Parts: sequence; C-alpha cells; structure tokens
Amino acid sequence: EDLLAANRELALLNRELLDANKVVAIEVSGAIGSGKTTLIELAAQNLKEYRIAAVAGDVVASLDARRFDKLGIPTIALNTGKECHLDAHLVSHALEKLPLDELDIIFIENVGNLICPADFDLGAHSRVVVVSVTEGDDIVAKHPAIFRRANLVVINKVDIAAYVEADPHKMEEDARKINPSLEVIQVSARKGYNIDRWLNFIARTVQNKR
Amino acid sequence: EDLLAANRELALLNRELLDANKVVAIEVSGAIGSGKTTLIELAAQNLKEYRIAAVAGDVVASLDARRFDKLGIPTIALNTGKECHLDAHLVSHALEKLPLDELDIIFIENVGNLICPADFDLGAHSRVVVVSVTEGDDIVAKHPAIFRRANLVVINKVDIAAYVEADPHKMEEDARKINPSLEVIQVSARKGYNIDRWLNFIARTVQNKR
Ligand SMILES: Nc1nc2c(ncn2[C@@H]2O[C@H](COP(=O)(O)OP(=O)(O)OP(=O)(O)O)[C@@H](O)[C@H]2O)c(=O)[nH]1
Ligand SMILES: Nc1nc2c(ncn2[C@@H]2O[C@H](COP(=O)(O)OP(=O)(O)OP(=O)(O)O)[C@@H](O)[C@H]2O)c(=O)[nH]1
Ligand SMILES: [Mg+2]
Ligand SMILES: [Mg+2]
Repeated sequence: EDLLAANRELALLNRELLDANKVVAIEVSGAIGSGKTTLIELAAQNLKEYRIAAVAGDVVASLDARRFDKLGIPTIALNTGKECHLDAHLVSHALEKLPLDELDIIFIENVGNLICPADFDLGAHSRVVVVSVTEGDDIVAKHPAIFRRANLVVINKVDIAAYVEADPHKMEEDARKINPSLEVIQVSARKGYNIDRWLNFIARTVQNKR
Repeated sequence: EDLLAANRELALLNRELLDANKVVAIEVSGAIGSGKTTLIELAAQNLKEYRIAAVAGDVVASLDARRFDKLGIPTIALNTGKECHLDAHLVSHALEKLPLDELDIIFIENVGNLICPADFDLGAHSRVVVVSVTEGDDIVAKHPAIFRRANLVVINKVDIAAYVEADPHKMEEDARKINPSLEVIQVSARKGYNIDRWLNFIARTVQNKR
C-alpha cells in the first residue's frame, strides 16, 4: 500500500534526524482517554534530569498541547483533521519546529485510537500503548494489531478496576499472548501507583540509546 | 470521495430493505469500552414488547456477539479486519442473514471508535453515540464530527465520574454546542440510573417510524 510505504520512508528520515541530534522519541498511543497525557505530564514533572518536549496529536483543537504548555516544556500541537492517527509526515513538521539540539526526550502523543495508529510508524524509537481498565478488560484481545508493534503496554486506572468489574491481570495476559516480548506495567497515573516503573522504563529507553 | 459516495448508496438500499420489512435499525457508535454493548443488552432484556436483534461489529473476534447470543436474540457478528468502522456493505451482509420479517428493532454496534464512523452511514434510522466519563470530560470537544451526525448522545458511567474527576454536565454542554438538535442523557448502565430514558428513546424511535 503506497501510503504506508511512503510513511515508512518518512519515519526513517525522522529517526535519522533524531539520532543525529541524540534525541530519543517515545510514541504514546492508546485508547481515547486512557491516560496518555497524564502519563506524559508525570514524566515531564518527575524526570528532571532530562530536557523534555511534547508533540500533541489530535483531530481538532489543542487541549493536550495546552496541558503540556502549562508545564513549561517545548510543545507542538498537531491536528490531523479527520485522520484517526498521526503519520510520519505530520511528525516531521513538528520536529522541524523543536530545538532538537537542546532536548533529550520527545514524547509524541498519538490521536486516541486503538486501531488506526497500528500501521503508521512515526519515526519514534519506542512505542508505548496505554489502555485503561475502564474500557473493559477484553479491550486488549479485541485490538491485537497495535500491541504487536508495541514495546511497553501501560494498563492504567487500576485504582478503579473494581468499579468497572475489570481484571487488569487478564489484560496483561492478553497483551503477552499477542506479543511475548512486551513489557507490561499496571499503574494508576492518578494515585501514582507504580509510576516509578513508568519513569524507569523511560530512563532505560534513553540510556539504551546512548 | 468515491468510497463515501458508494457507501451512501448502499446505506440507502439498507434503509429501503428495513422499511420494506418495517424494521427499525439503531446504530450504536461510541468510544472504545464506553458501554455500547451493555446498553444494547439492557434494551434486549427490558423491551420485551419488541422483537430485537443485534449486529456486533469489531475488528477481530466476536466477543460482543457472544454476549448478545447469551440473551437469546438473533445475532450477527461482523469483522472489519483493519477498518476502524463498519460500513454499509458489511451491514448489508448482516441484514441478509437476519429474519427481517420477524423483527422490530435491530441494534448495530459499531467498532469502538469516535473518529472513523462519523462519515459512514450504515443505513440505520437513528444514530446513538455513547461516551463515558472515564474517557475524560474533554472527549466530546475533541471529536466534534461524530456528534454532528448523532440523534442521541449517551453519557455513561456517571456513577464513577468523581473517581476520574470528570463533569458529565460539561460533556452534555459540549455536545449541545456541536449539535443543538441532539438529545443527551446521562446514565449509569451498570447501576440502572436513567436507563428508563434510554429505553424511552428507543420506544419513541420505533413509534415514530410507524
Ligand atoms: N481514576 C483514575 N483516573 C485517571 C487515571 N489516569 C487518568 N485518569 C483520568 O482519565 C481521564 C483522561 O486522562 P488523560 O490523561 O487526558 O487521557 P488521554 O489518554 O490523554 O486522553 P485523550 O488524549 O483525550 O485520548 C481524565 O479525567 C483523568 O483524570 C488513573 O490512574 N485513575
Ligand atoms: N462503573 C460503570 N462501569 C460500566 C458502566 N457501563 C459499562 N461499564 C463497564 O465498562 C466496560 C465496557 O462495557 P461494554 O458495554 O463492553 O462497552 P463497549 O462500548 O461495548 O466496549 P467495546 O465494544 O469493546 O468498545 C465493562 O467493564 C463494563 O462493566 C457504568 O455505567 N458504570
Ligand atoms: Mg491526551
Ligand atoms: Mg461492545
């Protein structure tokens, strides 16, 4: 499919540009409202040893970009219009506007969607997929494609798993069945539960690139 | 866009087939895990005066179809493979397999997605969009397109709004701003709160077609 091939080429160029500047890009995809922005906020607030920027993708508006702005980090808002996923082309525009030589990590928050982003490499070094227990614990089994391309799965909002009768352990098992090489962590971004594991994943990802 | 034009034609044929058999089709779209299946289950369990069937759409697997089966209603499972939305063509196949002359209502549960289904008319008579407070209360403002084509918006899981610090009234306001002619109800499918209003909407939709 030509669109995908063209996208893959642009993704490679993005990654080369990032490598030339020694910046690590981490893509954060996941279901709508699963906690992507909150997790990136926590990273920016707690990993003070790294210079962090954020790219916020959404169909319209820049509500997440505004949240990142408030933290005082370099932020670029991307709008896809109708597309249900970011692509490497849009991301290349964001990278042009960021001070790459003064950054260590760029978080790229994808449009909230568990289907569309699966096939579109953005040129990041690592892909995180965030799901939350409130989507129901069969959500992983229902959307295998995106988990095959992930490095880390974050199962969020475990603090309210009981209120939606969802079992995060089943979700973890489903993810490992789809992709045995995945890292999986169960967290509550709101309560801070296991957030050290989220921060540790990021730090390891950056160290591994050096 | 040719795909959309072709889809629109098939949607019209679907609606004609339904009208010829005096069956009302209600499309249930909405965010992943927002409560679409639970709301259809409640309708099937409580509207005993109507003969009800369900079409369950998902990328892979037939987990929702199994839930409808358990209720003893005619059920068709549709898989889209990679597409993030059902289309009129797939739905026409489901309609072929259902005993239309013995039904009053067909619920069509779309793939969980707040972006993709917006442009694809399935041939239903009414479109319901389900969002839940657990997706964050800016979710409506972030996805205007799908609300423009809706007849009813269900804001679900209000029983746990406090646990995600979300305000369902803001969500209702955002929906009305996008589409002033919308009906909006705030419910808890789990607790049964305001479910009479959901059932009443369905009954009115059927009566209006007669
Ligand atoms: N109870 C609970 N709520 C959470 C947690 N993490 C996030 N939330 C809530 O979930 C909602 C969505 O959080 P966001 O961080 O905006 O999610 P998102 O994935 O960025 O959302 P989109 O970008 O709109 O797809 C907000 O109302 C948060 O307060 C958690 O661990 N527990
Ligand atoms: N607390 C609470 N949980 C709910 C409510 N309605 C549904 N849930 C939970 O939300 C999860 C998803 O419910 P479903 O009915 O499967 O949602 P869905 O929209 O059909 O999900 P998909 O088809 O996978 O997109 C389940 O764990 C339900 O128990 C509610 O009103 N309150
Ligand atoms: Mg966000
Ligand atoms: Mg469902």
